[in-house]
Amino acid sequence: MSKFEEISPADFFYRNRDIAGFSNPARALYSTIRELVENSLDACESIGVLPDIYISLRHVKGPVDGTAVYRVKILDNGSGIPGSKIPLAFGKVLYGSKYRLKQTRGTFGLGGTMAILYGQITTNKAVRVVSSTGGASMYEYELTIDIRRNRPRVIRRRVHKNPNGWRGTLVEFYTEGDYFRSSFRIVEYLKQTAMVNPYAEIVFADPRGRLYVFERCVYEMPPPPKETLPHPYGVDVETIQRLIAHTETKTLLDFMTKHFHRVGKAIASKFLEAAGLNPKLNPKRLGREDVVKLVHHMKSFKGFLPPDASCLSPLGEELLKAGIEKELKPEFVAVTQRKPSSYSGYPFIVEVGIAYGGGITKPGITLYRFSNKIPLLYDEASDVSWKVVNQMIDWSRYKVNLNVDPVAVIVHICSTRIPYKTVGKEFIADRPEIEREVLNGVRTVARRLMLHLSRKKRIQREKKR
Amino acid sequence: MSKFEEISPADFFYRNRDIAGFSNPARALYSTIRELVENSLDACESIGVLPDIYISLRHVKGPVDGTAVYRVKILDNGSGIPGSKIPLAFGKVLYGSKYRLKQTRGTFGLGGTMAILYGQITTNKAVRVVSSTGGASMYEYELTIDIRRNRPRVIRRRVHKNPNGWRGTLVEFYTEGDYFRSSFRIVEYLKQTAMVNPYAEIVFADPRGRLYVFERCVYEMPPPPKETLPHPYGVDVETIQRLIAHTETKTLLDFMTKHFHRVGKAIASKFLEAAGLNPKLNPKRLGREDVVKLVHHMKSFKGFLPPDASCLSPLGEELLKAGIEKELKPEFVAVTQRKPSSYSGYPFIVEVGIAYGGGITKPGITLYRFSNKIPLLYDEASDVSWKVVNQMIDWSRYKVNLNVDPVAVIVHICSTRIPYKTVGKEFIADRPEIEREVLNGVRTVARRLMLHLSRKKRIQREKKR
Ligand SMILES: Nc1ncnc2c1ncn2[C@@H]1O[C@H](COP(=O)(O)OP(=O)(O)OP(=O)(O)O)[C@@H](O)[C@H]1O
Ligand SMILES: Nc1ncnc2c1ncn2[C@@H]1O[C@H](COP(=O)(O)OP(=O)(O)OP(=O)(O)O)[C@@H](O)[C@H]1O
Ligand SMILES: [Mg+2]
Ligand SMILES: [Mg+2]
Repeated sequence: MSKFEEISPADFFYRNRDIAGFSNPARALYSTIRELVENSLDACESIGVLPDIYISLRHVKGPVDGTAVYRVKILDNGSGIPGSKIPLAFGKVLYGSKYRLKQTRGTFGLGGTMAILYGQITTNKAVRVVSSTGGASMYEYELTIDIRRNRPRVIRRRVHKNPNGWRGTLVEFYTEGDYFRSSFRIVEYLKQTAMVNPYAEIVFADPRGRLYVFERCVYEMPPPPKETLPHPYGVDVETIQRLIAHTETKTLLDFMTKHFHRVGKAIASKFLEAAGLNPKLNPKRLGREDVVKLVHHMKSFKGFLPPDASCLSPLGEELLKAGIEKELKPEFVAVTQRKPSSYSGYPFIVEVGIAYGGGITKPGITLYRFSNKIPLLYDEASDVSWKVVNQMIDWSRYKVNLNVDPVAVIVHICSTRIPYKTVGKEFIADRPEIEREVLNGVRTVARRLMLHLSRKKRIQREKKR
Repeated sequence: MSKFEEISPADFFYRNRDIAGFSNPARALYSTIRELVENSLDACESIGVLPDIYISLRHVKGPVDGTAVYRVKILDNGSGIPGSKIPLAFGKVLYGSKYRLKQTRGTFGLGGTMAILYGQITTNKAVRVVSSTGGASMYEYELTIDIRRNRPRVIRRRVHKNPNGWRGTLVEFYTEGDYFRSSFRIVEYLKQTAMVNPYAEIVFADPRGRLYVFERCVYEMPPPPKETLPHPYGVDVETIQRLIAHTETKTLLDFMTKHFHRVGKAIASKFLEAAGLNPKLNPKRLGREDVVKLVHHMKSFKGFLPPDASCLSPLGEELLKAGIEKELKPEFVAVTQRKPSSYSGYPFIVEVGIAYGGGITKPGITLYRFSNKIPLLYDEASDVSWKVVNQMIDWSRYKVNLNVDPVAVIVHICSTRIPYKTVGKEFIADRPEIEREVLNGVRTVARRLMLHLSRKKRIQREKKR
């Protein structure tokens, strides 16, 4: 007879940790660093503070060229975490503060917890967290994760005075890793992070005693991303039913204007008329079939305004150009920021850069991918940008010889929801709207590279005379 | 101030349903059919019964060449589900009977539930399930999923008499789909399923009134897969602690022999001596550091026997050859079953086939991928078999001209754990051990194709004289 079981989300991601990016000690070390850095950057941006992030990775025991035990430590000056929430933030999977409709690096509520989980199952040691939101107290916890029940086990809790009003978070734990095999990608990740977060200062003390310092070259935070309301094009029966369950509105007209993005009274009235629904009806009295009818009409009504991307926080052409110049030192750079667009009701902005020559030496196209200011370093062949750059662009039309010319293409996509195809945030799905924007962005900058290359050729020919 | 929330696993996979393969109506229809068929095949194999599976997909309303409402119905003669478990099996994510260490198609405990969830959020209708395990009663349920709480809502429950002792499961629900865009892949999925499950009879009544019948051509079930004990090479701190928590053994020696695969008293004694652990020690008294020490030594001790693959249920060379001949009708076929191997303590067997000409007309290599007898039709460029076939084999050395010669390569991997990289089971990670076995398997059959091609050339030259 079949034996039925239920497993917790922590158990699910423990058993399937490769799906979350923790497949082996080398990859796990990379994922650990990235998850922690992304949490720190989100925390600083949430309070509009220039990020100061210090990461220390120290070899503890085992071979330096193989699987060994490392101590991971990260300190930031971000928002901090309220004392009562610290155990849940790090000891529970599917728990977090980023389930809102807002541009953040975090999205799943499990990254930081997975890093700690992996450390626990390989070293059997607890994690130590110290955090303060700047108030009178600083909270220190030592905890482990009860994987089967998906909840923290607090081993020790201390409350310290916080006389200097320090605000931020310190996370420290031990984990099995393989720095020999992952150092290149870890350093590359930090370099590329510095490239698209030029206002952040990141210091990395590596196990070999080397100190990597990525200084900020911008001294002002960009306007922060804002939380936004759902757009009519993104709804389904479940979203509508949740809104109805909690709404305080008493009419369908108020329901539409209060809960949806850019829906005013005029548009709402036109819409309800087109949908054949009574604007005075109490939303809580919508029948089963009418909810489906409402969803269908919301998706197909042409009169809604497109999502407004003012809630997003793109890099901007100036910063993108500066970041590329600083990191890649090319002979030529061109950047473009596409007009805002949307997919399934989610606004997004694509920014594309192209760079040629100088510090870029490898012939052909080297692709740099970013989503919500996170560098994506794995599985590029499955990514929408790869598909565009390698299958949809005929580079010879832009006078680029792939066997000779060293070109870098940089694509950044920011959105209230990035359509990652994996829990490890490795690559982005080829949604038609996103594909189109990336394609047009690459064409725009490729044209400018073409002009540069023809001008360069012309100058060289004139020199020969 | 950040607002912290916890979400249920159903809510997580609802919000991130593209990660589970439910990204749009066309893809969702494909995923729906595959998840249901895989559940039915697992159910029949679990009781050693020749599978009879009937699938009906009927267009209900909406455009026939776009997004529309479909009624999905699937009936099988499998194990059935105990009455009290039916609501949980279909109304709860991370719940199922396939969390054991055994070769099954299902592995995550969420596929069937996701299909129903997608149907619910697009049509707002309940699912109807009728099932019996062959006893005196047949259970009929109508239920919906409470996504926020990850639990079923039973709308109606009926118990019927079962005078004929029927055993099996019927699932019926409505969902939004796009058959126009997914019909090709759905039919291809069923064809390829028939190819590697030649003992199954599958009937598919499609929305266009067409009946696809895949008759069985084998009348005996293969030996069923068996549940196995974990292997020492696959452990970590968490596995050991769970075993210790539940063990009834009183000594480390008994602990090793009782809980691990192919560990007898002699090997266990040698191991404990090498690990510097007292064989008489009560496992429940192992200290924190000693658990880590035990894990390290279990992973590195060279004296353990490799995992025994007798628990697996591969296709076998005869059936694989017959399946390829029946479906592809080629001029030439060669197949090979590799010796069992293992990765991280999980046993696996790779079976490779190559086919040329005849019904295969497209020049170059067409890759067919299977894992635990499931056809994989998406994201081939990210799969380990694709990497082997396209990056690691020089086909010209085997006298294959990729611009002219029509070749199909068929790879089947079966294991107690398939290292899928995604929740949607789209492609397999390039674990070194698996990569090596696929590479050697392809080389073996490529050599035989080479002999066939040279013989064919020789015959053609002689004819010309
Ligand atoms: N350094 C930090 N400073 C402030 N808050 C933090 C920090 N690290 C984690 N948190 C809090 O803990 C929560 C859980 O973090 P976790 O990384 O597990 O998930 P997430 O960041 O929400 O999503 P993702 O899985 O996509 O990373 C976060 O939402 C955040 O509220
Ligand atoms: N047709 C069926 N016959 C018998 N049992 C079934 C059937 N369909 C589903 N079940 C039961 O319901 C459980 C949950 O199914 P579900 O598809 O959600 O998960 P799974 O098959 O265990 O894993 P996966 O997510 O990988 O498919 C199964 O484990 C099985 O016990
Ligand atoms: Mg995070
Ligand atoms: Mg299943």
